[in-house]
Amino acid sequence: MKRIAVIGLGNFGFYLGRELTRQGFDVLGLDVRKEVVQHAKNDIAVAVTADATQKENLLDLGVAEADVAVVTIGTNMLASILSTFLLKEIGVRNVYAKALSEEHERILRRVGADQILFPEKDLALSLARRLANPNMLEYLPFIGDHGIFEVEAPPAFVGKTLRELDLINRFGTQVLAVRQARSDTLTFIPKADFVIRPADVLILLAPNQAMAQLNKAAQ
Amino acid sequence: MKRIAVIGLGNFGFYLGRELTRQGFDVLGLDVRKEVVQHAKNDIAVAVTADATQKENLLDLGVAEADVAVVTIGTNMLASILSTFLLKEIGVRNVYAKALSEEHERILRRVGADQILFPEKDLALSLARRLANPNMLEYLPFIGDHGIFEVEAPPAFVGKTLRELDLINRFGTQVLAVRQARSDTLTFIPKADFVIRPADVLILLAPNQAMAQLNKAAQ
Ligand SMILES: Nc1ncnc2c1ncn2[C@@H]1O[C@H](COP(=O)(O)OP(=O)(O)OP(=O)(O)O)[C@@H](O)[C@H]1O
Ligand SMILES: Nc1ncnc2c1ncn2[C@@H]1O[C@H](COP(=O)(O)OP(=O)(O)OP(=O)(O)O)[C@@H](O)[C@H]1O
Repeated sequence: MKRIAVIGLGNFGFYLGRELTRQGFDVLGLDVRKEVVQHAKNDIAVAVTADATQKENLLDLGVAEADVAVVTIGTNMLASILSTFLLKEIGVRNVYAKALSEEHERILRRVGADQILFPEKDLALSLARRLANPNMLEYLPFIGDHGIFEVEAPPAFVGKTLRELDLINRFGTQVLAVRQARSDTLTFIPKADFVIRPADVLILLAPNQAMAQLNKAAQ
Repeated sequence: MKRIAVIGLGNFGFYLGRELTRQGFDVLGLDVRKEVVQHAKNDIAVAVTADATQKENLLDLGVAEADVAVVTIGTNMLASILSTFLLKEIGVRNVYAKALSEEHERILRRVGADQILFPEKDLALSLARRLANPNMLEYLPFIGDHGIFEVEAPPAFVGKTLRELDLINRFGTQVLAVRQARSDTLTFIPKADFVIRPADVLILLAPNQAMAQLNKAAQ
């Protein structure tokens, strides 16, 4: 089970920590403000009052063992940069950091952030698309039971046609598109006689549990 | 062409106004700070320095004629509430407003906001899902050419089977799921003999231009 450190429990950190806790992750939340930590204790697996720009604090709390750390500190740009830098220094493999501006984003990448999060920019682009395409879905309505997945074609599938693989009947899975590595093309709604090639990436509509079954069958 | 008023040109307002301008909308951006407006002038159709909590300003600038207004004012909760209230008062049909907290969200709805935007909460939930399902796609890779659309079944389709409608060959469109109004069920990957009922909502993977063709053919 993944250990996730959430640095800063403002809106973004709180909702993230709460949802990850609900999904069963081993979540450690840190915030320098005691009242914020108190408020988070009901919803986040472990919530601790600590200054995330102090290296000893991070080491004492075992943050170096986290699989992922997410720096959600907002208004204090220096704290955000320092914390990100220290998390990489103590060896956290995947550090996500929230940016307040494009300049902040560039600095965060420079100090080692693996992924940048920019809530305002993301929602702005998503809203603009929705206003331009009122009946286009941004988020999939397939939450819970089904999802759209991207998986590299397992070796056992290579050289077979979609008709032979019969994914619809065997796994209740529909192939929406195939991204072909060699030509970097995306083929939508491939036909039954489509042959899978090595390194093809399948974009599937499938029930969540089909992904586990598919992985087994592909071995 | 849609007229969109963007109130506040901080990160969220700026990226929204810029993307809408790129998509060809008639965008009016307002901000009380002159330097912010200056910075936005290159990217937003029209950007004006004005206090959006003053009703005369909104009326003088023709905001009442906007199809959609988006209040992106952040840290000043009172300004956000006042502006939202006034926009509904002058008759803007669709007012979206950014919330800073769940309490703020409730107040905004009470003063008439039609839709609430909560960038931090949205991205937190989306990131949590991505961490739980590393190969699940949150955003569709179908941007540009194809998209996933939700459309109410046109009357001409009712009573016909998917085989008869032959959407794949006629419009290059795949029916991913059907939401049946009467039973409020969502049927994934419907079979060829699935019969369309009145008020069924079709969830389609289709090229963007197929939507226009579909609308024509359905008349
Ligand atoms: N050095 C630090 N160590 C730990 N937490 C910190 C530190 N500095 C700031 N924080 C916390 O980070 C949290 C989020 O930061 P802040 O509120 O500045 O950003 P924000 O952009 O308003 O956040 P949000 O939009 O997520 O509410 C705050 O609760 C704050 O107490
Ligand atoms: N009464 C007002 N009329 C017009 N603009 C306003 C008014 N009050 C605030 N604004 C503007 O709204 C913009 C966004 O607000 P603010 O910066 O407080 O929020 P924010 O949450 O930091 O925004 P973002 O995250 O989008 O950068 C600012 O540029 C500010 O000048």
